[in-house]
Amino acid sequence: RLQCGVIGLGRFGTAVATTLLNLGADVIVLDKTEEKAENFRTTPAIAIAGDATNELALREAGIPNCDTVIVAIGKDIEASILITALLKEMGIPLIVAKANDELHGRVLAKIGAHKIIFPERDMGIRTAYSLITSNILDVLELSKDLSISEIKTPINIKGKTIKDSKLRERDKVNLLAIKRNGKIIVNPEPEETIQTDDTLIIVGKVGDIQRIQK
Amino acid sequence: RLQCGVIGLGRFGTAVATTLLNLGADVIVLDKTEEKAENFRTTPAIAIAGDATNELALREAGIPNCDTVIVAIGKDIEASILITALLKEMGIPLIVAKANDELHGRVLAKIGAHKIIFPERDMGIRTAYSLITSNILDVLELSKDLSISEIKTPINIKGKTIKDSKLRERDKVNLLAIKRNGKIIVNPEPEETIQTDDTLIIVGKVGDIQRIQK
Ligand SMILES: Nc1ncnc2c1ncn2[C@@H]1O[C@H](COP(=O)(O)OP(=O)(O)OP(=O)(O)O)[C@@H](O)[C@H]1O
Ligand SMILES: Nc1ncnc2c1ncn2[C@@H]1O[C@H](COP(=O)(O)OP(=O)(O)OP(=O)(O)O)[C@@H](O)[C@H]1O
Repeated sequence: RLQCGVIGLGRFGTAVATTLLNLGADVIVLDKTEEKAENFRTTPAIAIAGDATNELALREAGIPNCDTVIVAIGKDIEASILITALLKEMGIPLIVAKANDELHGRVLAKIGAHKIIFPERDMGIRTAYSLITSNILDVLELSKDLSISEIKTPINIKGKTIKDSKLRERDKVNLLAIKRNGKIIVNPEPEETIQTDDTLIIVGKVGDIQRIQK
Repeated sequence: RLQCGVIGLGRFGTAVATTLLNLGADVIVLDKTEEKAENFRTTPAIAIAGDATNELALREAGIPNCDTVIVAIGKDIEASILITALLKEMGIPLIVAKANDELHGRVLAKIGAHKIIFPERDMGIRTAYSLITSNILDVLELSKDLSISEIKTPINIKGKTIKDSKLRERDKVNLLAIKRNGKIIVNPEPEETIQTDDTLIIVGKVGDIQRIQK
């Protein structure tokens, strides 16, 4: 089970924590405002009131044991930066931080956040896409069966062309794209050779994808 | 071409407008702050400085001709509500409004917004999903190009097998699934015949999908 910490219970932090709980993760929430922590006391989360810029408060809340910590503080840029630096020092494996703007995001990345979220900008981009093309999630939700996954290349198809790999005929999955050296080849040609370090982005029924991953 | 209006050039509004321009829409941006409008004067957008709570300003900006208007004002809740009401009166076919919180969202929906966006909450939910599962959207975001769409069957391929339709070779799109009589056939066989009333769920680059839809 994933052990997650969420620091800051604004709209973003609250949504992260609530969704993580719904998805079965173990969650610690930490906020300096007592009422915000109190809102989580009826949930399975461990809810602590405390100032996360204080290393002792982080330790007492159990944050050092987390696999992932989300720093969900936007307005107090200084606090978000200090907290991120403390988490980096603690060796948290995955630090996700919400940024107020591009500059804030660059600073957070420099001092150790592994992943930066820009909620307003990213939802703006997605909103525009959904107005122009129908949103993938809507379409995929029509078919609860359908799943997309990124997998390492199975040993038995390394070096084969896509055609010869028989991903479609034998494994019943559709190869959407190949990720190679950080670039994505969308709808690759049947003659394309699958290389050892490629990762494959495939679509199919949940069961078929899981079978390949074994 | 889609005619869009974006009112309010905060982080969300700016991202919506910029992305819509990149996707080929005609965009009008309206903001009461001159510098914000000025930022868009080097783009193909029509950029107007003006107060959107003033119906005359909306008309002079060309807003009544828009298919879709996005109200991207968060902090000034009263302004966002008044503007939404004006747009409703103008008969704008699709009004998308950003809400500051659930109550604000309910009011916007009541007075005429067709779609409400909660950027912080929605990105919080998505962030949580991406931490737990290899989320489709992460995968798709790796390829900003990649888009999925549900389209009516183009006339020239009705009655053909998928193989003969050449969707992949000629149109560069990948047929993920066929929707027929409300059921979804995932990864259909190459010999499957495409029927007149089928809708096709296709994946490809945004530009290739748009070309097919013409
Ligand atoms: N040093 C701190 N330690 C712990 N919690 C803090 C600290 N500083 C701020 N917070 C908490 O973080 C939460 C979110 O902060 P803030 O409102 O600044 O972020 P926001 O980015 O506006 O939130 P939203 O996600 O709603 O956009 C608040 O509940 C606040 O109490
Ligand atoms: N009545 C109005 N008419 C036109 N523009 C307006 C009006 N009121 C506010 N704006 C503009 O809307 C923009 C965004 O407003 P605001 O900062 O309140 O939203 P926000 O929700 O904080 O933005 P973000 O998308 O960054 O979260 C500002 O640039 C502001 O000038």
